[in-house]
Formats: sequence, structure tokens, C-alpha cells
Amino acid sequence: KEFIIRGVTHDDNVTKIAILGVPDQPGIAYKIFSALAKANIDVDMIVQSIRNSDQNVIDMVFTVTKTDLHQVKAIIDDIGKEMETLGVIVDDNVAKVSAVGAGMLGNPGIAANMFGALAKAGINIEVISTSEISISCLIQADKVTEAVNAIHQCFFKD
Amino acid sequence: KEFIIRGVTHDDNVTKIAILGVPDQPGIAYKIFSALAKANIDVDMIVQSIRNSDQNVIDMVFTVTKTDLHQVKAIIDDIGKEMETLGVIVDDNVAKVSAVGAGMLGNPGIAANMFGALAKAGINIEVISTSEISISCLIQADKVTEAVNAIHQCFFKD
Ligand SMILES: C[C@@H](O)[C@H](N)C(=O)O
Ligand SMILES: C[C@@H](O)[C@H](N)C(=O)O
Repeated sequence: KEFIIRGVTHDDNVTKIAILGVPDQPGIAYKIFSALAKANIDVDMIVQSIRNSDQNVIDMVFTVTKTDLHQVKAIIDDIGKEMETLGVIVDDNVAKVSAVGAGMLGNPGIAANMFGALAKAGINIEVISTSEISISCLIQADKVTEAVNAIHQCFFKD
Repeated sequence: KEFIIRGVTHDDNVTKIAILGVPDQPGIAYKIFSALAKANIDVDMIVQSIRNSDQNVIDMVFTVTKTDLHQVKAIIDDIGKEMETLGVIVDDNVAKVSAVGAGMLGNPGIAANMFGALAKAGINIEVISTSEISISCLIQADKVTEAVNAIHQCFFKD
């Protein structure tokens, strides 16, 4: 299957929020994101990886705009207390960079190439989320231009 | 912005692989996924959330087909030893369910609704990965039909 990478996009109006140690049981994701939806907060990435402890808790990571940060923090602090989580991390020193295309699946080298481009530029990948049409990474905010150039170079050899 | 959810998809030919405690430094994601690409392994989801420890390590989670599992395990076990990771988890008791549409961003309620549908069906969400056009969840394998029906019901009220 032919993979067509259409472009490299970026977004620097991003804040990463991590709720540490939410109960890993049905209803929790709903609770968190319905509270944000109720406040009309746009959520971009949502990333939940695996339970990393013997207790039934898991970290929930998502991104919102820098403008919504204040309001989000208030909502999440409340939820965090109610769920007795291990804490909340707010990191606005991030930017999102994505390789966008079609038919990502069936082309194992695409993600490797994108990660390789960032590695070559010495840029650490902090969060990864993928879909059939995109590979998105959160990186340090001030590296975003470098990152876009590196990935673009890798796929389009300008 | 109008969100159009086009459908609910699922995939039960899925195995979840987690490499626990990989070094969180440039070049690591490249190393893992170029090794898989070299062996022509198709990787579907890649999910990396946040560092969950004071040491500079992080968990890398991805999915491959059940058919590739054997070969993937061999590759990842080698990489794991070389990187001195904390271990590898292989879980083939999972299936993937996705809500697919357009313009996900700008519609905070969509993810909440999907998570709510799963919660109402008592289905635990194990992994989450999103993009502008899709919200994907890994759930227990034998819940996939129930999950698809629940999400479909929620969005299409059949
Ligand atoms: C953590 C959260 O995703 C939980 N497992 C749920 O199903 O809602
Ligand atoms: C863990 C992995 O993503 C690492 N941070 C890298 O940049 O390759």
C-alpha cells in the first residue's frame, strides 16, 4: 500500500496536562472529559498508555490550548482531589509536531523515519500519539521550528 | 465547527506491546521502530504518555497484529536487553475500537460521549490515542462487539 505523506504540521498553542494516578476503572475517562466538555474546553490529544504500577491507577495525559490553561487547571484540580489522584502536572513548555498523510498503516518505516529525523536533530520526543493518517509528537516548545524542518527534510528532501 | 462522526470501527487482530522503562532520550523511539520496520512489521498505534518515575525512563506502548506477535517479541526482547529496560509486556487480550469522523477538534463532547458509552457498558478503557479524525481505545478483546454497539448507539441512536 502506498503511503503518501502530505505534510508536516505544528502547533505551538499547546499545554500538556497529566493527571497522575487516576483510578483505572470504567467511568473515569468519561468523568474527566465530560467535565472539560461541560466547560467548553477543546481537548486536542488524549493519550493514555498503560498502568505503570501494581495499584489500579493510571496516568491520563491530554493537551489543551495555552489560553484555556487557567480554567482547565481549576477543573482538573477539583477532579484530582475527588479521585484522590497522585497529582497533576501542567507543562506549557511543549509544542506539537505531526507528519500527516494517508495510509500510514502498512508502511512501517514512516514512524521510524519521523522519529529518526527528530533524533538526528537531538530533539527528545515527550509524547507520541498516532492514527491512520498522522503521527504526532510533543516536543520542547523552542525546538518546534527545528523539528518541522528536520521532518520535512527527511520526507521531502528539499 | 461541525463535527461529523462517520462511523465506529473495530479491529480484533491486535496485540498490545509495552516496553517498560526505555531511556527517555533522543534516538530511542527511532531505535525501536526502525528495528520493527526493518523486519517489515506493521505497527498500528504508538502511544507514549509521560515519564512516570524520577529516573529518566518511560514506557513505550504500541500495537501489532496477532500474526506478527512471535517475530515482534523476539525483536523487542533483544532491544529491551540492550537498552536495559524494566521488561516487556505482551497482551493479546485486547481489541481496538474507534470513533471516526472529521473535525474532532473543536467538539469537546465527542471524546466524552465515546468514553461515556463504554463506561455505561461497564467496559474499561485500557489505552487511548486520538487524532483530528479519530478516537481509538484498546479494550478487553471479548468486549469488542458490545463496545461497538454502545458507541454506535450513543452517536447514531439507532
Ligand atoms: C483511566 C480510564 O481510561 C479508565 N480505564 C476508564 O475506563 O475510564
Ligand atoms: C522514549 C523516546 O520517545 C525518546 N524520548 C526519544 O526521543 O526517542
